[in-house]
Amino acid sequence: MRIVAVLNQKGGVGKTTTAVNLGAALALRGRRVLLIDADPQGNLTDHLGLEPGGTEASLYDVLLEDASIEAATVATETERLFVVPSEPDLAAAESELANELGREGRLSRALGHLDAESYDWILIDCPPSLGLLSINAMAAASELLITLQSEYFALKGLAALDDVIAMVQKHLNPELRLLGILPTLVNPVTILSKEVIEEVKNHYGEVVFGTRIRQNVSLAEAPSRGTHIFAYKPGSPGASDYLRLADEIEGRRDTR
Amino acid sequence: MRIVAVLNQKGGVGKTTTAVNLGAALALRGRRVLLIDADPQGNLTDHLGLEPGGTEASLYDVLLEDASIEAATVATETERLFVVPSEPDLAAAESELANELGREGRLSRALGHLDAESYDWILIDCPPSLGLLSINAMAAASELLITLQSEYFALKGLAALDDVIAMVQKHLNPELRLLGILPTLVNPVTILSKEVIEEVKNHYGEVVFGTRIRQNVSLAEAPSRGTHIFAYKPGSPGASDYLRLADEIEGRRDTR
Ligand SMILES: Nc1ncnc2c1ncn2[C@@H]1O[C@H](COP(=O)(O)OP(=O)(O)OP(=O)(O)O)[C@@H](O)[C@H]1O
Ligand SMILES: Nc1ncnc2c1ncn2[C@@H]1O[C@H](COP(=O)(O)OP(=O)(O)OP(=O)(O)O)[C@@H](O)[C@H]1O
Ligand SMILES: [Mg+2]
Ligand SMILES: [Mg+2]
Repeated sequence: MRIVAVLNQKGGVGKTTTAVNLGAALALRGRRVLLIDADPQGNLTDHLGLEPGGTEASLYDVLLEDASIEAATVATETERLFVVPSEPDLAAAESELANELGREGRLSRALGHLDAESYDWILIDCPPSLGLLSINAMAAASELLITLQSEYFALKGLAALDDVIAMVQKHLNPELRLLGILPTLVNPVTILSKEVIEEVKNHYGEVVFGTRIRQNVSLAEAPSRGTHIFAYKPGSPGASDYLRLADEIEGRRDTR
Repeated sequence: MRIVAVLNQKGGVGKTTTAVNLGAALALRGRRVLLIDADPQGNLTDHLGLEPGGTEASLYDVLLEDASIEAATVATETERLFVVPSEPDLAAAESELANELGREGRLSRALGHLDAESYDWILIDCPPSLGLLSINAMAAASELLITLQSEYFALKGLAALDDVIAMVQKHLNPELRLLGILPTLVNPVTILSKEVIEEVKNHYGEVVFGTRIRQNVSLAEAPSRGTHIFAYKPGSPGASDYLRLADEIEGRRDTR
């Protein structure tokens, strides 16, 4: 069971779009996939057309009241694709967790109770911050997938993220590894994006995926249909990019 | 002195790009402008090529240790354009403020000590969240400028933001008004963006600006030069869109 936190504290860099569509691609390949919406803004939950409140327990209950992951899990219309939705109460989780014992390990503990056979992949969609929800995701994960929009702010953001990853590895989760850095929202024609990807490769080398997720309006339209790209426009460049990513990821254990 | 919070809890929707370039456009028109970087990720500070630590006090000191805005202010290379930079210590502000008295009014109080003649405009760049830093900005502001990327998640986000604005007006700042909703990252050819803007206008009517900030790679490149669009590519569509916005805004008091 591989647990991947989809992470970048910068906003709007394709974390949710990646969690949903990579998750769906893996499910379509026959894997059992659980998506956890750890963002109080609930975009992943919306993207898949789910209403909050459809489960016995919420992720808030899992983190703060010892509810089980199973009680917070709902099926989607796609075989083998399941979700722990975000509910409005999750907004309170960060501040309430601040004073709790073992506040960074709540998600890790809950996932530890899952049967190892229950899922092949767990993808955790993180909010655009390095607060307690993202920290919980990093402490619970075996691997990190960093989505990167190749524009100027990305580079500074990666440096800050690196420091936090090192701290998490030191104090909370020595097993945590980087699965890879995924260039998203790639506009092949701009020089800026070439330069940024070049810079990232110089700095981080082999961890950058070969797959590029290109800018494709179908990926932005799919959530308005309450589903992933494969149920909306399976022939689109967005669909083929995420299939290619699933391929590349299943070929890759972790990189460092 | 008009104080505007540039706001949207959704990530990557042009808040920072707008604060910087609208601020610069107003300064170029002869106004004295203060930009406050209220985001611990410090993108606005970076965008203008400023190093953290260049001031006597930080925004953290203003919020938590009673430092003055003046002590935290630095000039830029652009006449009449000033900045209160974000520093790494700001990351601790949200959690530390949580237990302080009058925690939502710290910025308002600090701005209240400023001479009304010191600036014509104060623009506050907010993080992608509705936490204490954004709340402080909303409590301190006379007006809100909501940047909106016209894609699916925008609509749900606006509804959530509306609720928070109503709460702030009720409990913290009855004077707070909406200056307007600004469509950003507009790709004129996509149906999706037309539909979303249509939906927003149906819902919010006259508050949507006539100005559209179009997708223009020059706006994404400018931060790599440590400056605003007018010092980088004054002939670009991005420059003309922000000049047009400054025009429209100076013609508009507040809308409701
Ligand atoms: N490859 C792509 N092509 C076109 N649009 C995309 C692509 N990837 C994401 N988008 C759109 O860009 C916007 C931002 O993407 P998304 O919400 O996935 O980013 P995020 O990192 O999860 O944002 P946040 O930090 O707010 O959680 C969304 O409107 C999404 O539909
Ligand atoms: N009109 C535009 N055309 C092209 N690129 C743009 C435009 N506006 C913003 N960008 C780029 O898009 C990215 C997101 O913009 P920006 O950082 O201003 O959004 P934000 O809302 O401040 O994000 P965050 O929520 O992370 O603070 C940046 O890389 C920026 O340079
Ligand atoms: Mg997201
Ligand atoms: Mg910003």
